[in-house]
Amino acid sequence: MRTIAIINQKGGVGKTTTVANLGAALALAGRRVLLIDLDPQTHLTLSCNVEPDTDQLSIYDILIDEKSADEAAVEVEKNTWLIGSDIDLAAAETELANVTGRELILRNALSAMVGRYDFILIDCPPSLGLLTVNALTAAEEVFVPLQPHFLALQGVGKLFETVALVRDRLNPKLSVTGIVLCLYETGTRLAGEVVADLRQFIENARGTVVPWAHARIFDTVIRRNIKLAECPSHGLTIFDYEPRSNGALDYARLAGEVLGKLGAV
Amino acid sequence: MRTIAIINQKGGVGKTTTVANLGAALALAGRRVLLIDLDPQTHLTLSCNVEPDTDQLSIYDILIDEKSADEAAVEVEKNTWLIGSDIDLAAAETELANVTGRELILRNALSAMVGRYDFILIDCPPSLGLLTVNALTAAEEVFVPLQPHFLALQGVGKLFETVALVRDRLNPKLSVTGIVLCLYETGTRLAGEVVADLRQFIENARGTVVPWAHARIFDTVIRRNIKLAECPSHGLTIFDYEPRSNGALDYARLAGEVLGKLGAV
Ligand SMILES: Nc1ncnc2c1ncn2[C@@H]1O[C@H](COP(=O)(O)OP(=O)(O)OP(=O)(O)O)[C@@H](O)[C@H]1O
Ligand SMILES: Nc1ncnc2c1ncn2[C@@H]1O[C@H](COP(=O)(O)OP(=O)(O)OP(=O)(O)O)[C@@H](O)[C@H]1O
Ligand SMILES: [Mg+2]
Ligand SMILES: [Mg+2]
Repeated sequence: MRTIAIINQKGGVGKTTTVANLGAALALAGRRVLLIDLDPQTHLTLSCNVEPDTDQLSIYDILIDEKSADEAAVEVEKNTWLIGSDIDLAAAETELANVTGRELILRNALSAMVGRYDFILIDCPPSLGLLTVNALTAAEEVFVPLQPHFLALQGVGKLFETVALVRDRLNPKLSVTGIVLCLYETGTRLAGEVVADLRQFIENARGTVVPWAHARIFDTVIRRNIKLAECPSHGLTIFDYEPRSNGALDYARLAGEVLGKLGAV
Repeated sequence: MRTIAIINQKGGVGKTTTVANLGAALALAGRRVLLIDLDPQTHLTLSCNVEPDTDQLSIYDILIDEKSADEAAVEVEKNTWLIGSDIDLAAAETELANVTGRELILRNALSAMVGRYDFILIDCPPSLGLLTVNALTAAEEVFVPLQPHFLALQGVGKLFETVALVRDRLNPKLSVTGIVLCLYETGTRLAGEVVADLRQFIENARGTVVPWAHARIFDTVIRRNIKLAECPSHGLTIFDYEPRSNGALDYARLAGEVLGKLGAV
């Protein structure tokens, strides 16, 4: 089982879109996938066509009332389950501020899941606070969706520092697998410059012991494609909404890379 | 003096880009403008070509050590001053958790500024936490940058609820002036659908006492324009970087609308 935290404190870079559609592509490839929505905005939950803030157990109930993750998981597609979010999650950081072992609650809740899924993908809010730290403590891998813009590049150092802190103090297995270039606009000079900077930053870490020493930029880039912004409003994945779009092609190709079968699109 | 909080908990919708470039357009129109960076990402500070985390006083020093806002403000362009951010600001929410009157610190710090500026624009992080609440308590107006996408539309209700809460408990003068459509892609069906939904939501509030009863969608839309994403990497406003681009035209037009001289581009 691979547990992957999808994080970036920069807002609007494609975190939720990546969890929803990479998850769908992995499920189509026959893997059993659990999606977890750790963002109080509940966007992943909405993208899966699930109504937040109902009686269905949510990630809030798991973190605050230690309810069972098994009971909270609902099947949303073939091979895909979701633990949804709840608007109350916004208060979780304050409610858990003085709870002992507050960073470990998600990891403990998921420990019962071992073997039930092939992949667990965790969508995080645009911050490096307690919810994201819970995801980093529960995961072994980190994927960083990144829009190739100047402002988006600025936070990568701080993001990696947070990953290093969690690895050193809470989760020795944690490492950064890769950076997914999202909202990619082919042909702009800016994207080329940002990617070159990023590649340099990663190359400099080779041979060191930092958690991103083996990180790479995924070969597959996710191109800007309006169909990816339309599909959540229909509660559909890109594969159900526009299977022949660039969005579907790119996420299928990314799944192939994640599965290690680069030619597996 | 008009104090405007630029907020949206949805990430990557154009908050920082709007504060930087609307601020610049107002300054070019001869207004004295103070920009405040309340986001620990320090993106507005970087966009103004100011290095964060130096000895220069920042918003962190004002909120945590009650340093003077006057001393923290630095002139970055003609008619434009900045109170920059600092990476330590990420810890401010926790550090202030048990401080009495923690929501009022920014308002008190700015009260000495009355009359010194014509506009104060406050850039906020992608959340509705304590930093954003400080901005809402200090401001009289709210501008909501919004990308016309389905996911970005979902949070508007929660955002307005937070504004209503702050108005009722902390700041009776607060109201929502308007929504700025950013990253607008002309010709996509999605933008049209989202705008129609939004217009309906606002129309329903007419004649009520909610803080958005008089809100409107600004006529000026900010079109997607790669130059707006390039200029922060040069530490320039759009007017210094590409004065004839759509980005410059749109923000100049928006400033005209904000100044009430709709034809003033
Ligand atoms: N490749 C793409 N092409 C076009 N639109 C996209 C693409 N990826 C994401 N989007 C749209 O861009 C917006 C931002 O994406 P998304 O919400 O997935 O980012 P996020 O990082 O999860 O944001 P947040 O920080 O608010 O959680 C959304 O409206 C989404 O529909
Ligand atoms: N009209 C536009 N056209 C093209 N790119 C834009 C436009 N407005 C903003 N951008 C770019 O899109 C990205 C998101 O914008 P910005 O950082 O201003 O949003 P934000 O709401 O402040 O994000 P955050 O939630 O992370 O604070 C940035 O890389 C910015 O340079
Ligand atoms: Mg998201
Ligand atoms: Mg910003």
